[in-house]
Amino acid sequence: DTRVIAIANQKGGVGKTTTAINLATALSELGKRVLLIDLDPQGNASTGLGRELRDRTYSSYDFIFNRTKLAETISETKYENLDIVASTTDLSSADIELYDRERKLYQLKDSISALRRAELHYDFVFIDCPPSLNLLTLNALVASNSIVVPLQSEFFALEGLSQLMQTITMIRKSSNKSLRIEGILVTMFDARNRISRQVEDDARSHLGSLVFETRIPRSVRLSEAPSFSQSIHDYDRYSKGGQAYRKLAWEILRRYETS
Amino acid sequence: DTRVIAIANQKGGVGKTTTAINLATALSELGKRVLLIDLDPQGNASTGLGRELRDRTYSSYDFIFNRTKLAETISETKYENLDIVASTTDLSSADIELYDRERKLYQLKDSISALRRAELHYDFVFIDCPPSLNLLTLNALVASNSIVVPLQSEFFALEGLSQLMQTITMIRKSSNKSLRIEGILVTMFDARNRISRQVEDDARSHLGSLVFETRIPRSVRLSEAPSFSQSIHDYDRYSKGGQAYRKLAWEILRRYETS
Ligand SMILES: Nc1ncnc2c1ncn2[C@@H]1O[C@H](COP(=O)(O)OP(=O)(O)OP(=O)(O)O)[C@@H](O)[C@H]1O
Ligand SMILES: Nc1ncnc2c1ncn2[C@@H]1O[C@H](COP(=O)(O)OP(=O)(O)OP(=O)(O)O)[C@@H](O)[C@H]1O
Ligand SMILES: [Mg+2]
Ligand SMILES: [Mg+2]
Repeated sequence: DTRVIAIANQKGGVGKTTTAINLATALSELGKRVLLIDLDPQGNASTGLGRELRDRTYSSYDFIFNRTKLAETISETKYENLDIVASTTDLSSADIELYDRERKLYQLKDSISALRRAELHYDFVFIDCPPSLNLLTLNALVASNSIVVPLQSEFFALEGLSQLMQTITMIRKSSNKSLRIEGILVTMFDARNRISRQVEDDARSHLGSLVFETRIPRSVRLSEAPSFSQSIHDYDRYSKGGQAYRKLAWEILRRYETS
Repeated sequence: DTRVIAIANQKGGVGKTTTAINLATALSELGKRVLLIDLDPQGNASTGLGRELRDRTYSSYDFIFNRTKLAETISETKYENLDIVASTTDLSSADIELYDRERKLYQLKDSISALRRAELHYDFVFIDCPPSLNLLTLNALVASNSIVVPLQSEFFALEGLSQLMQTITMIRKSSNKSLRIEGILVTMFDARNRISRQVEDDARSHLGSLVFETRIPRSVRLSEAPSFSQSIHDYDRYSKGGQAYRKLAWEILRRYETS
């Protein structure tokens, strides 16, 4: 069965897109069929996976609003087993357009459900969310089985976490009973930095097993890889960042393989 | 006369809040009366300047929607000459509430204009924007004389710049003829990092004098200061980050002192 996982946190620059790209590619390498939906009008995930702006004839805007056949909005990437629904700036008007719709929280869910009917089968669907608790992100939470929350190991990052948790609880009560937290992922961790260690300690003591064992170190190689349209596994496979994202993929896969 | 300056970029985590806090405090030290409006529901600028959540009886939500006397929404900070309009998560519903209003783009501008009538005089008003081109940020662009655009020296950061520039042009044509770019500020610059140097070179060659001379180095001290509710000038005055933000304050002040 398809697992739909949102990668979301309204705090900006915490590693949502970096996690989406490198987790999706790690799972695709393990033979899982993966679809990445870029729900951010900035289109960083699309660019990071090599989708040139001029090739994005159809986008996640068309995917949500059913403006064409679903299959037309999906393109292959250079990675076998990984497809993408790229985004364009058309998506910036999605919030306002969703606002007046009857099923404004369910548009994305309906499109993802239609994948199955269209014989487009994936083991995992990842949704890279924009840095905001807007209708697009709420659509992602309603459409997902679970959510991965990247938590940057910096002071400001902890501040928004409680608002996000409240939003998840609200969505679980109102529109998606089965939404659960896949995990909180400590990112840009720097062992030399006191705040970094403090954020991880705080997270583990308050949130316990919700926090992934795997943490992602701060590593320049991770920020270089997208400029070559490569995943970290392609760009610098045995770097600390590459090893961490593959470890994360196993940590998630173990949960599903055993269940 | 009051200069209103928005600090905006829809890319997340690029240093908007860090710039808002440290530029506002640098100018207040030079004797300028400064008001910082926190327009981000995460409230990072409010926290970074020591406004405890429980003390935020009124907020920027009340400021925009005139739910109380303006003076009630403004509080002092520990820094002489610097006041703040703090934010709470109430602000996350502002977008939807603005959507149905007649003057949906002018709410903030109207409130800022009302400051003058209420004899609340400031030399500078800074607006810390959320990481999104939503109605809150558009309100800030309509209300401002100019905009400071923090540009993180990382690969993904250049991608959203053209969309932001288009939005500024649109606002200038439709709702705020005098909106100008105060400057593009290179942030988190690391001379050892190839991408960092490349982003700065690209910005200076394409955008020329729109890019501030001053650039902000990557410095851990900048990310530590807010955890002590201090500006960098208070926390570690002679650090690279502290010196850079005071240099930026002078670079901006020189433009106004001579004109
Ligand atoms: N572990 C890491 N080490 C070093 N740099 C990183 C790491 N993870 C991400 N980065 C870099 O930090 C910046 C922010 O990361 P990213 O764009 O993935 O965050 P985001 O949460 O998707 O941002 P936004 O909120 O704008 O969508 C990028 O330039 C990215 O390359
Ligand atoms: N020059 C710098 N050197 C090192 N760290 C920095 C620097 N500027 C900002 N930071 C840190 O980087 C993170 C992101 O910065 P900040 O929160 O100011 O960005 P932002 O654009 O306001 O984010 P958001 O998009 O969520 O509003 C914070 O943890 C901050 O402390
Ligand atoms: Mg992103
Ligand atoms: Mg901010």
